[in-house]
Formats: sequence, structure tokens, C-alpha cells
Amino acid sequence: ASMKVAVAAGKGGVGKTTVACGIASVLAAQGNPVLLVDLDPQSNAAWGLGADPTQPGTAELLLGDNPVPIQIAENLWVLPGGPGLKGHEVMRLDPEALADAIAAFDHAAVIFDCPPGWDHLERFGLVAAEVVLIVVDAHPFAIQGAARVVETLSARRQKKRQGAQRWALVMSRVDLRRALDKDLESALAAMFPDIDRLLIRQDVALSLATTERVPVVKAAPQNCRGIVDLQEVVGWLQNG
Amino acid sequence: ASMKVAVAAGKGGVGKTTVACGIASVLAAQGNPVLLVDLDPQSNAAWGLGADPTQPGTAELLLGDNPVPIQIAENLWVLPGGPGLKGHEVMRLDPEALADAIAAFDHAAVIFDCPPGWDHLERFGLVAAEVVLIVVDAHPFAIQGAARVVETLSARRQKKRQGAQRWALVMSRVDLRRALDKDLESALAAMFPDIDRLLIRQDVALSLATTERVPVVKAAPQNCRGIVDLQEVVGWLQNG
Ligand SMILES: Nc1ncnc2c1ncn2[C@@H]1O[C@H](COP(=O)(O)OP(=O)(O)OP(=O)(O)O)[C@@H](O)[C@H]1O
Ligand SMILES: Nc1ncnc2c1ncn2[C@@H]1O[C@H](COP(=O)(O)OP(=O)(O)OP(=O)(O)O)[C@@H](O)[C@H]1O
Ligand SMILES: [Mg+2]
Ligand SMILES: [Mg+2]
Repeated sequence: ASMKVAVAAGKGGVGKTTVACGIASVLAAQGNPVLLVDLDPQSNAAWGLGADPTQPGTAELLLGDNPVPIQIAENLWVLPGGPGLKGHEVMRLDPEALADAIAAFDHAAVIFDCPPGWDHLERFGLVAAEVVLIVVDAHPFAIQGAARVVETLSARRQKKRQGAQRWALVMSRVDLRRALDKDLESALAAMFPDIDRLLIRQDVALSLATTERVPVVKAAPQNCRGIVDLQEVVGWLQNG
Repeated sequence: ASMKVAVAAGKGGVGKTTVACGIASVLAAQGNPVLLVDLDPQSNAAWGLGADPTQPGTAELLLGDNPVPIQIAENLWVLPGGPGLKGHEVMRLDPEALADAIAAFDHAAVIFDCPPGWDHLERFGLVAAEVVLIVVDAHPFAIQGAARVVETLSARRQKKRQGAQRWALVMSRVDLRRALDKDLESALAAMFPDIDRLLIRQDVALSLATTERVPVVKAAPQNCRGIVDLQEVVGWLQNG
């Protein structure tokens, strides 16, 4: 794949799955064959894109069972997450196991949706990806979560471990009418001066797409805030 | 303790920590000595109440090191979470280990803040508690997460396992101006007809309290939506 992107945060509920499904949808609509790999035992990304979350998916891929990705739209395939990811067989695998397993796929882009908690599952994504989008909202809890992911990535890069070498912060669900949100950009600029900051504004269309289980490019008007912002993020990814 | 409450959800970012800190603050303000046990490796609840999240806490308690709870206000003590909770020594413990360990404390109320993911940590809370608040927001991802917690609790009760015997759904961050939120109560009534539903409306005061690291009863006006709703939830807990 020419683009391998992990979407991570540590902190729960900041918009990881919404961003992962969104950029997958935008990339597919541009004509790129995209595989979304759901690393969450909750399997939200698979469900949110319209796939059956209980079908064989990422756990089976990691354990060598060669699951067939589920095609949910033109240029868009999904490997569901699910409870098998929590098993000891998966936990014992090398951090590089997912990077190895996805080599068999020839999609133009592979997107990894990381779960909250479950560090070993997030790590599979950070190691298999070339670039990481670290999703953060305006609350200090989320900023602290982002700092932990940055720390992990920086330490791995310094030790020359396999995995993503570049990353950006994605400010998620931003609504500048809220006091906390106004300060987010400057807070991140101060804490992480060398890390690019991307923006996804609060837009109910993004939430409705995953409620209706349809890729957002099909579910929402093309000029809505959410899609415009997702396209900017995709632009940043492509200009790497 | 006369009241032992776990706050759980499975799904990330629905408001578990905000609810846990909120009910702890309300109970303490009523004159009840309260211990908040942070079961999250992120240690958000400790930080959000003003304690040092890196101090010895719940992991040390589970491993028999007798950590001293941190007093952060009159009638309010905290045992921080932290990365030690992710260790294999904690993962190998019996599910009843936390129930055993908190027997040494004589607070009137013990509140357990459960993390997203990390099933074994959530389970410590479900087993140590007598009652569980299952936090859910209006998105289907959160409703599915709540259904998983209900399933776990029902199965444990049926098998007569130690742990919580009653629970309620807490509809969190509800703003009836939003389309999805309008349907939440009826969706939950249809899926879980036998489970009580409690309400915590969207209120920036709840978010600001954990940003300012002050118990919400001290940080916000007494008649704000958030505190009024938290008091209703505490009333439900006390009328058990
Ligand atoms: N830009 C946005 N605008 C509006 N709503 C959003 C946006 N991003 C996410 N949401 C909503 O916020 C909630 C949390 O998003 P999501 O589930 O994608 O987060 P997550 O980080 O993947 O959560 P988890 O930690 O459980 O995996 C969902 O209800 C989602 O619809
Ligand atoms: N009733 C509410 N009104 C306004 N904001 C809220 C409310 N409840 C929670 N929030 C905000 O929503 C975000 C998520 O809340 P919180 O961190 O408590 O959720 P959580 O379920 O504990 O997350 P995690 O899964 O990471 O543990 C925070 O920014 C918090 O301030
Ligand atoms: Mg998610
Ligand atoms: Mg929390």
C-alpha cells in the first residue's frame, strides 16, 4: 500500500473511529482502493461503515486465517475488529505481526482504527502504519492521552524501531463557540511545537453517517464542514 | 462501606469519569466520607479531582502495598489509577481481588471509575460494587457498549457470581436540541425495558470542573443542570 495510516488517541471517545471512517470514505471516493482495519474489540468502525462487525476480520488476519475483507462500497473494504482481538493468542504476538499480515493486501491505502485502552492493539497499528493521526479534543484528559501517544512514537523513532516515522495531531469535534475549544490550538502549539495540527470541526453529519452506517461521502452533502475538513486531512496525508 | 458504586460503559468518552467524579463530589458535600477508586490506567479521575495521578493508588492496593488514599477535600479521598494497572501482576489477580482489598476502608461510599477497554479492570469494579451505573450517550456505538455491560452483569447475576446485583443506565451529555438525543430514552426503554434510566444533561460546568481539577460541587453553581442531575442520580443510589 502506498499509504498506511493509524488513527490513535489513548483517550476514549475523542473521534478516532469517526476520523478513520471519514478519511477512508474520502480516499475511496477519490478512486483509491482502501482497506480499513478495525483494531477495536468494540468493532465500531466496521459497524459504522455498514459491515457485519462479527464477521472474521483483524484477529483472524493476525492469527493467519486469511479472512476476506468485506467490500462495503466501491473502493472500500473493511476487516472487522471484535472480541477475538482481546484473546491471549493475539496478545502474545510480536508488535510487527500486523505489519507483516497486511503486506498481502494491495490496496492503495490501509487505515487502522485503534481502540481506547488495550495498548498492544494500538501498538499493532502504530507499527504497521507509516503515519499516525493522533486525535485530540479540547479537554485536558484528551491532551494528556495525546501526549502519551506522542511519547510512545518518539521513543520508538529514537530507538529506530519499525513503524510510523511521522505523525500529526487532529483536533477533533472543534466548535469555536466553546471556551475550551478556543484554547486548544494554542495549547497544542505550546506543548508540541514541532507537530502539525489538523482540524476536524464538530459536524453532526459525521456522527449521522456512522449512525446510518454509510460512508460519510455518500451520507452527507459534499460541502459540509465535516467532509471539507476530512479532505484537508487527506490532503495532508497525501502531501507527506 | 454502605454504598459501593461502579461507573462503567465499555465505550470510550461517554462521560464515565465525569459521572464518577460528580457523584463522589455530591455525596461528599452531603457529609458522607467518600473514596473514589480510579481503575483507569489514564488516571483521569484522580487528575480531574485534583490529586496527583502518579501517586501510589489502585494498582498498589490490589498488589497488597496498602497505599494511603489521597484526601482532596472534606469527606473526599482518591486512589489514583495509572500504568501499574496494566501490568501482568494485576491481570493475573482474581476478579474478587478489589472487593477484598476495599474491605479495609470504612468510607460511607466507594465509587469505582472504570476505564474504556481493559475488561479485567472493569470487572474488578463490577465485582467490588453493589450497584453499577452504565453510562451511555445517544450514539449507537455507546448503546452497543452499554448492551455489552448489561449482558456481562446479567450473566454474572444468573450464575450467582459475587458482584453488583442492580444497575441503571445513565444517559449522559444529553441535549434535547440534538436529533439523536431525542430518541435515546425511547431507544433504551425498548432495548432494556426493565432497567431504570437516569439523566445527566450536557452541562459545560461538569467539563470545566474536571478541567480546573476541583470537585464539581465546589466549582459550579449549586443550581446548575449538572449538579441538579447528579443529585437525582445520588438520590436513586440512596433509595436502592
Ligand atoms: N467531528 C465530529 N462532529 C460531531 N460528532 C463527532 C465528531 N467526531 C466524533 N463525533 C461523535 O463523537 C462520539 C465519539 O466518536 P468516536 O466513537 O468516533 O470516538 P472514538 O475515539 O473512536 O471512541 P472510542 O474511544 O470508544 O473508540 C460519537 O458519538 C461520534 O459520532
Ligand atoms: N454532562 C456533561 N456535560 C458536558 N460535558 C461532559 C459531560 N460529561 C462528560 N463531558 C465531557 O465529555 C468528555 C468525555 O468525558 P469523560 O472523560 O468523563 O468520559 P469517559 O467515559 O470517562 O472517557 P474514557 O472512556 O476515556 O474513560 C470530557 O471532555 C468531559 O468533560
Ligand atoms: Mg473508536
Ligand atoms: Mg474515564
